[in-house]
Amino acid sequence: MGEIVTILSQKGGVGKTTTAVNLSASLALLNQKILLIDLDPQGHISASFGYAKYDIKGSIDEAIFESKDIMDLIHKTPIDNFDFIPYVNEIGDREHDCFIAPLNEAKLKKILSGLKSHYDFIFIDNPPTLNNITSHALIASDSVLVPIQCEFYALKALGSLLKEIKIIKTNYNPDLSYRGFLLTMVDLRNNLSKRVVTKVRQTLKELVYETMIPRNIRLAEVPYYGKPAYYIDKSAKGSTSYLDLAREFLSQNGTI
Amino acid sequence: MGEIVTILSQKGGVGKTTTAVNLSASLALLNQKILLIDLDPQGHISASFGYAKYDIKGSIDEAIFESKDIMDLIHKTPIDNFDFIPYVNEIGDREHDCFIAPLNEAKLKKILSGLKSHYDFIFIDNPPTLNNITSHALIASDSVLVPIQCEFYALKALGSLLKEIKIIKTNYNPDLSYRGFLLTMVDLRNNLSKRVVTKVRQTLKELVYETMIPRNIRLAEVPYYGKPAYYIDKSAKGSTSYLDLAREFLSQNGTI
Ligand SMILES: Nc1ncnc2c1ncn2[C@@H]1O[C@H](COP(=O)(O)OP(=O)(O)OP(=O)(O)O)[C@@H](O)[C@H]1O
Ligand SMILES: Nc1ncnc2c1ncn2[C@@H]1O[C@H](COP(=O)(O)OP(=O)(O)OP(=O)(O)O)[C@@H](O)[C@H]1O
Ligand SMILES: [Mg+2]
Ligand SMILES: [Mg+2]
Repeated sequence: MGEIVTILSQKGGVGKTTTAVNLSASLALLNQKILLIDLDPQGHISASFGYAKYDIKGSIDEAIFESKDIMDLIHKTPIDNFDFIPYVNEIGDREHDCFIAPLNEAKLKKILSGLKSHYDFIFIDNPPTLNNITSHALIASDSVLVPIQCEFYALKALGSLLKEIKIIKTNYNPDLSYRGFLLTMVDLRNNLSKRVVTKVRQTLKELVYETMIPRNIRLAEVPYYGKPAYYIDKSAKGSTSYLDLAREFLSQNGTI
Repeated sequence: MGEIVTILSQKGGVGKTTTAVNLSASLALLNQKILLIDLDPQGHISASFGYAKYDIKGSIDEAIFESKDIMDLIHKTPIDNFDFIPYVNEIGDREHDCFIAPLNEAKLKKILSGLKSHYDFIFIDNPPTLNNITSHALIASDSVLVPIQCEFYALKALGSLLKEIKIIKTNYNPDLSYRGFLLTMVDLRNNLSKRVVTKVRQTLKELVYETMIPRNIRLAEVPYYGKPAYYIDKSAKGSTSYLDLAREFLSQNGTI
């Protein structure tokens, strides 16, 4: 039965989208059936496959705000076992963007429930914020994966995020668990990065993935070439590290 | 008379906060009286000076949501000519965070108007989003400074941002102008960065600052040492580039 994993951090630019795209692609390579949902109006999941916003019809906000059938919004990527639902409509009405529904209605959870039997894993990429949309994502999810960029502002952002997750778990989704914390843009040649790695491992212990994602140009080239790093250069450190992560991710729940 | 400049990009991690802190510090060095307002609930302006959220009393949201006198919320930094107003209260009530007031009330503009006579420049650091808060920031501002990280996702984000600024200018703030576009985390050793620089200069021409901010470890160390890069190592490329930017910024309006 499909597990819904939300990728979340209110700190911007920490590698949420890069992780969503490259982890999904790696799991698809390991024969897992993957659906990736873009909940960020920036629409960078579709940009990762080279689509411009106006190229695509069918966007997640149509299921949320216009009650369209979510099955009609699923698009295939060029990769086997890997489907996605984009966010392509412009940001539109300010207030509409901030408020999906009261949290106790669990609207997104209801919309996504019919998808679980079709996929092994459903990932949700989130915008860099903590608001009504991301609260609904947490309520709809079985687990949460938190990318932590190896920099100090990202480290400082951790406290508010953990507090927010606890509030949602306590009041709305008691089954919500941590999938894990992923260290991203790691550069062990510099002290700053080393300090962050040490601090995170000391504080979050076994919740932190062994696998760390190094800073690697191939990962930054994903939106330029319109494909996950593995399909740009399968031997690049960026590609192999997400493949390692996928194996570690699967071994977590004994799938492998 | 103080000019209000809002630093904005809905793309996360492009260097909004780093620019807000280091440009403000550089302008203060050039004898400009600067106020920096943190409109991002992450509160990374205070983190840049080594303050923890609970260390400080008085936060911008108290002027917005509880009608506190804005003059009482001003804090001094250790640097002459450089004051700031932090955002230190926790994110709190979901809906409150998304909605300051109807845009035609120009609530933030009214709150900030009394400050203009006390400062040469007032900068606003924004969260990585386009919502009611950032719309009010645009309505309250004389000009907007847009950091563009030299990466492809950041480039793709530009279209929506320009559209949003145009909507606010047309409907709410006809005097809003572009202060300029700033290329950040530039690394001319890699092709990706070069392509972005070329593309941005071709599209936005003279609106793009000559000065480019290189990727430089001292800038990432600001929240670790709790001071702008110039005060960590004044000869570092990160420090000198923001000082160059400050001079170019002042020469724009003939101040120098
Ligand atoms: N390991 C890495 N090595 C090099 N570049 C990376 C790496 N991970 C991400 N990037 C680049 O860093 C930038 C930020 O990453 P990304 O956009 O995935 O973060 P995000 O958290 O999704 O951002 P946002 O908060 O805007 O949604 C992007 O330009 C991306 O290409
Ligand atoms: N020129 C630079 N060289 C090296 N590191 C940089 C540079 N500019 C910013 N950084 C680092 O990159 C990260 C992102 O920068 P910053 O937090 O200033 O961006 P932001 O746009 O304010 O992010 P957010 O969207 O979360 O508000 C930070 O860890 C910062 O220290
Ligand atoms: Mg993203
Ligand atoms: Mg910031």
